[in-house]
Amino acid sequence: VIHTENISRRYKMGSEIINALKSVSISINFGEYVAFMGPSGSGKSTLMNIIGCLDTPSSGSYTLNKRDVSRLSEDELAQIRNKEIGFVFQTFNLLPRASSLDNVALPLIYAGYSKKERDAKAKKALEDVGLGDRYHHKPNELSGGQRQRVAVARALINSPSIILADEPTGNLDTKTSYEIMNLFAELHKKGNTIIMVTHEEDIANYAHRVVFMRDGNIERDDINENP
Amino acid sequence: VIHTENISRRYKMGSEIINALKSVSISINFGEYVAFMGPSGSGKSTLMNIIGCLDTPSSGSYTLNKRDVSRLSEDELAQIRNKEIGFVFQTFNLLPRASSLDNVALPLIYAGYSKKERDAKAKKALEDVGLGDRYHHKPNELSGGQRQRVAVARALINSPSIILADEPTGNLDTKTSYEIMNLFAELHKKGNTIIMVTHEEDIANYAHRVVFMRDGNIERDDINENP
Ligand SMILES: Nc1ncnc2c1ncn2[C@@H]1O[C@H](COP(=O)(O)OP(=O)(O)OP(=O)(O)O)[C@@H](O)[C@H]1O
Ligand SMILES: Nc1ncnc2c1ncn2[C@@H]1O[C@H](COP(=O)(O)OP(=O)(O)OP(=O)(O)O)[C@@H](O)[C@H]1O
Ligand SMILES: [Mg+2]
Ligand SMILES: [Mg+2]
Repeated sequence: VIHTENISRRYKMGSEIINALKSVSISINFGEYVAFMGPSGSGKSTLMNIIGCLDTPSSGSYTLNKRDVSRLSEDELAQIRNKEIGFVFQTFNLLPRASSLDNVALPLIYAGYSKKERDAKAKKALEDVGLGDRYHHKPNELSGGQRQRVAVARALINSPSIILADEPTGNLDTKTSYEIMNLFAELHKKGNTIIMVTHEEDIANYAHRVVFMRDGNIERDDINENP
Repeated sequence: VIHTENISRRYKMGSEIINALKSVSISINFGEYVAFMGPSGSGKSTLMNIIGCLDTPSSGSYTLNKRDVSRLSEDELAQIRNKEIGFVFQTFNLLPRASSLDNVALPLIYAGYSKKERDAKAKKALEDVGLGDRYHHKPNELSGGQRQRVAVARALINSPSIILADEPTGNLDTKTSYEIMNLFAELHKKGNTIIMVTHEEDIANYAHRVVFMRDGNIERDDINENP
């Protein structure tokens, strides 16, 4: 479903050029569960943003569901981002003045649900991540790990077929991390595609395939025999 | 040097009261290296903020260096925060429009250094965390782990005697985490006090003492025989 060929992403900084991605070619099929690992700064989030249609490569091609993403209009891209992809950002990106309930319900507005339906679905999503008693709280009234879980709940609320999770357990204790991993495992069983960045091997081991990045390139692509 | 007695911290939310800390009594001596662990929402960051003089308890007492913190003026507290304590925040709290160099140099302005001295010290601090080639970058031009390292460099720049680090390696790969842990180990050898929150056991094992929190209380306080 996801196919990139020789993707690069450059940033110009004054007279310097930063090659965040150099030449990344990867194919991910429907229903796969892939973990990306690699050193800080190796390009993982940059690749996730391109796959999630939030950023455009400087060169190379990206095909999603057989469509050349560079040929899609802004509307078509927005449609994909809202309906087909759920994104857990490394820095959460929650609305600071909205409650967890409203933050989680946000993607449902695009999906056309009524306020009553949105609130019911959002409450359920927050219960699924153990935050049923925190839905009035705004982000600054939550712990770091609670904000992370609100970001996870928001990414999953539209039941997207592709979940992109950038460090989904970076601020969570072991037990809470396993609860999130069980959520992902359930979604994977239903046939969804899961792509996750993590620096923790225990978390990467839930995936069926682990891709290692280094310096803007893919260094290794391994099958996990015992997820 | 740090002594809290029956510290509580309550938040009023409408008709509900959240007991972020219930009754926390702890003593930490000069030169100790303590790790705090515990479930998401158990009160770790709340306790760190009180210890770091960024927040006041709802009840109970906090003595720092034999001084009753509740008796200190705003100026005296600001002095302590700038000179004696270095804080790595769970959410980094960098100035979004400043470069990493200026972010790291910020605490030095209070210390009275000239611009030339501040820039030299800040460059060295960034090199120590592997970001010598990133000092022009603003936070949104850095990866998650790079921002985390800028936050670490900023906390250490004034050579504070007490380092409070809330999840300092949450976004870092193994190798980079060890580099940060080596930095902390060096500071500890020089006699500084290190208090760190982490959810990773490998990281907690660098400390000499591990305190477990649960539901706003201290559950366990163990000595680590083999740091
Ligand atoms: N401003 C606030 N208003 C209401 N409740 C709050 C506020 N800030 C924190 N809390 C609550 O206090 C509790 C403790 O929060 P704290 O940030 O100390 O947890 P933590 O142990 O650091 O968690 P994590 O590991 O997820 O970072 C949480 O349940 C949180 O929802
Ligand atoms: N807007 C930008 N301008 C310049 N350089 C950038 C920009 N955004 C990212 N970079 C650089 O691109 C590289 C890759 O960044 P990226 O965020 O993809 O890394 P990462 O693998 O996710 O790292 P981490 O594990 O620390 O989150 C980094 O070296 C970073 O400094
Ligand atoms: Mg990243
Ligand atoms: Mg916290």
